[in-house]
Amino acid sequence: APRVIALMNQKGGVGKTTTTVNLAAALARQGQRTLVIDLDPQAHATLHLGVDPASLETSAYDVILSPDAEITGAIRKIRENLWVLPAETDLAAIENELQTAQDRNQRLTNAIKVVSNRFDAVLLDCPPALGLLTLNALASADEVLIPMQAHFLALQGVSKLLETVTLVRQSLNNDLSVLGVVLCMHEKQTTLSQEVVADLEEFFASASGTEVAWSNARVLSPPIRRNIKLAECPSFGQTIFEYAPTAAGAQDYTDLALSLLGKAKAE
Amino acid sequence: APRVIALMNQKGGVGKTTTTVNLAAALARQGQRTLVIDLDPQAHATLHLGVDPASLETSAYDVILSPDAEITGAIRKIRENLWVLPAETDLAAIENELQTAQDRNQRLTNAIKVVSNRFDAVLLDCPPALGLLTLNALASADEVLIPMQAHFLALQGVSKLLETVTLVRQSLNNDLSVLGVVLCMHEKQTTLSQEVVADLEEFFASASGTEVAWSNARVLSPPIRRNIKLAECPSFGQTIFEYAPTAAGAQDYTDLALSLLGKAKAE
Ligand SMILES: Nc1ncnc2c1ncn2[C@@H]1O[C@H](COP(=O)(O)OP(=O)(O)OP(=O)(O)O)[C@@H](O)[C@H]1O
Ligand SMILES: Nc1ncnc2c1ncn2[C@@H]1O[C@H](COP(=O)(O)OP(=O)(O)OP(=O)(O)O)[C@@H](O)[C@H]1O
Ligand SMILES: [Mg+2]
Ligand SMILES: [Mg+2]
Repeated sequence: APRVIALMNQKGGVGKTTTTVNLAAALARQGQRTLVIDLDPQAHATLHLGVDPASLETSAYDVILSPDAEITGAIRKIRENLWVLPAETDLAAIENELQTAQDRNQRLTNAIKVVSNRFDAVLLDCPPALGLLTLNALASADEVLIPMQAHFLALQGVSKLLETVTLVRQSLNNDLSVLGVVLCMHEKQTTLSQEVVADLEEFFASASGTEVAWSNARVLSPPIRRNIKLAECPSFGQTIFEYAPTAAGAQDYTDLALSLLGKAKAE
Repeated sequence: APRVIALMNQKGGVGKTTTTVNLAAALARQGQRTLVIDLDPQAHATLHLGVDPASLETSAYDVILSPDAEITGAIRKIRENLWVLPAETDLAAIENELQTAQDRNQRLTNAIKVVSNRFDAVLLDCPPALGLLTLNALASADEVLIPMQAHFLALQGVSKLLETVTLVRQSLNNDLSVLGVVLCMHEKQTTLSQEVVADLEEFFASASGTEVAWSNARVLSPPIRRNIKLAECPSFGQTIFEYAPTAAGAQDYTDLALSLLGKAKAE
C-alpha cells in the first residue's frame, strides 16, 4: 500500500505545488514509484510537470466525478518512477456537481484504491481552500504535510487547518495524521523566521503524547530555502532536478525526501 | 469624493494586505485622509493595524449585512489621517447570508456613500477569492490595484482576474478601471522577474487605446522589494513606518503613494 500524503494549506501561495512537484520528483529519484494527483483547478502542478491542462482527455475531474471512472487511463507517466493524475479547470465546478452525492467526500479514496498497488507514494496537491477537493484529499490520505512560510500571518491559519484535519479524522478517516510542517521560501537568518519556527516547535512538542491528529507532528527538516530557481522551473515545465540539479532547491527537496524515507541527509 | 481603490487578486499570499496597509499609511502620511476597509474574514489588515478582530462590536460584516448599518460607528481612527473599518471572522458567512438579497453586490457601495465626504482615499483589502466580498469591492471601487509577484505561476491568474473586473464593469460599475499591477516581494535582479515584468508591460501596452478595463493600466513604480521588515511589522500591529521607517519597504511604499498622487519620488 502506498503512502498517501496530502500537501495542504488553505492559505494561498505558501509552497504547496512547489513542494508536491519537487518532493515527488525527489522521491522518484530515490526509487519510489510516485504518483502526483493535482487537485487544484488552477492546475499548477500539472503545468509545473510540463503537461498542458487544456489538452487532456481525462483528468482528476473525470475521476472524481464518475464513480467507475477509469483512473488508470487518466494517469500518465511523465518521468522515471513518476506519474501524474493531472487537473484541469473543470475541477472548479466539482463542488457544485457533487453537492448532493452521498459519497462526495470519498470519491478520491475509492479511485486511489484502484491503482494503489502500483505506487509507493501518492502526493496530493491541494487547492488553497478547505472545500470538497481538500476534503477528498484528507479523506484518502494517511498523512498531512503543511507547507508554510515562517511568517506571522502564516501562523494565523494553522488552527483552522488543524480543525479541519480533526473533523475529517473523526468523521471520514480515522488513520489521518499530521506528519508536520514544511518550511517554504525559508530565510533562516531572520529573527522573524526563528521566532515562528520556535513557536511551531513548541506547539508540536506540547501535543506530543496526546490524542490529537498532530501528536507526532514536527517541523520537518530541512527547511526549503528561498531559491529563485524553484520559481523559474515551472515556466519550463520542469522539476528543479531537470532545471538546476545543483541548486539549493534541489538539495533541500532531496534532503526532505530522504528525511521522509527515514534516511540520513545526502552528503 | 474619495478615490476608492480595490486591492485585489484571487491568488493567495501575493501582498494584498501588506500593500493595503502600508500604502494607506503612506497616503495618510502625505496628508490624505485614508480609510482602510478590511474585507477578508482572515482579518489580516485588521491585525496588521493593531486592532483585535475578536474584540469588535461592529465590523465590515455588520455594515454589509445591514442596509441601514451604522458604518460611522464601525469605523475607527487608528493613526493620524488613517481610519479602519475592521473585519472579523463572521465575514466568512456573508456569502451564505446574502445569497438571496437582490442588492447583495452593492451593499458596500451604499455604505461607502454614507461616509465618502470624510475621506480622500478608501482602500479595500480583498480576500483571495472572486466571491461576494470581492464583487462588492469591485462594485464600489473607482480603480483596481493588482498586487502580485513577478513569477510564472502568478501570471496564470491574471486573465481570470481581468475577466471578473470586466464583468463587474459591464453589469455593476461602469466607472471601474484597472490602475495597474503592484509588484510585491520583488527581486529585480532575477531573469525571471525581468521576463515576467516585460510580459506584463507588453500586455498593458497592447491594451492602450482600446475599450478594455485595463486600457490605461501599467506596471506601477516602484516595485516593492522583498524586505523582511514588511513581514515582521504585522506581528507588532504596526505599519512599516512605525516599525522600521528607514527600511526599504518604507521607502518603496512611500514612493508608490507619491506615484499614485502623481508626484515625483521622494529624495
Ligand atoms: N523555495 C522557494 N523559493 C522561491 N520561490 C518559491 C519557493 N517555493 C515556491 N516559490 C514560488 O512562490 C510562488 C508560490 O508557490 P506555490 O505555487 O508552490 O504555492 P501554492 O501554495 O501551491 O499556491 P496556491 O495556493 O496558489 O496553490 C510560486 O511562484 C513559486 O514558484
Ligand atoms: N515585500 C515583502 N517582503 C517580505 N515579505 C512580504 C512582502 N510583502 C508581503 N510579505 C509577506 O508575505 C506574506 C503574504 O503577504 P500578504 O499577507 O500581504 O498577502 P495577501 O495577498 O494579502 O495574502 P492573502 O491572500 O492570504 O490575503 C505575509 O507573511 C507578508 O508579511
Ligand atoms: Mg498550488
Ligand atoms: Mg490578505
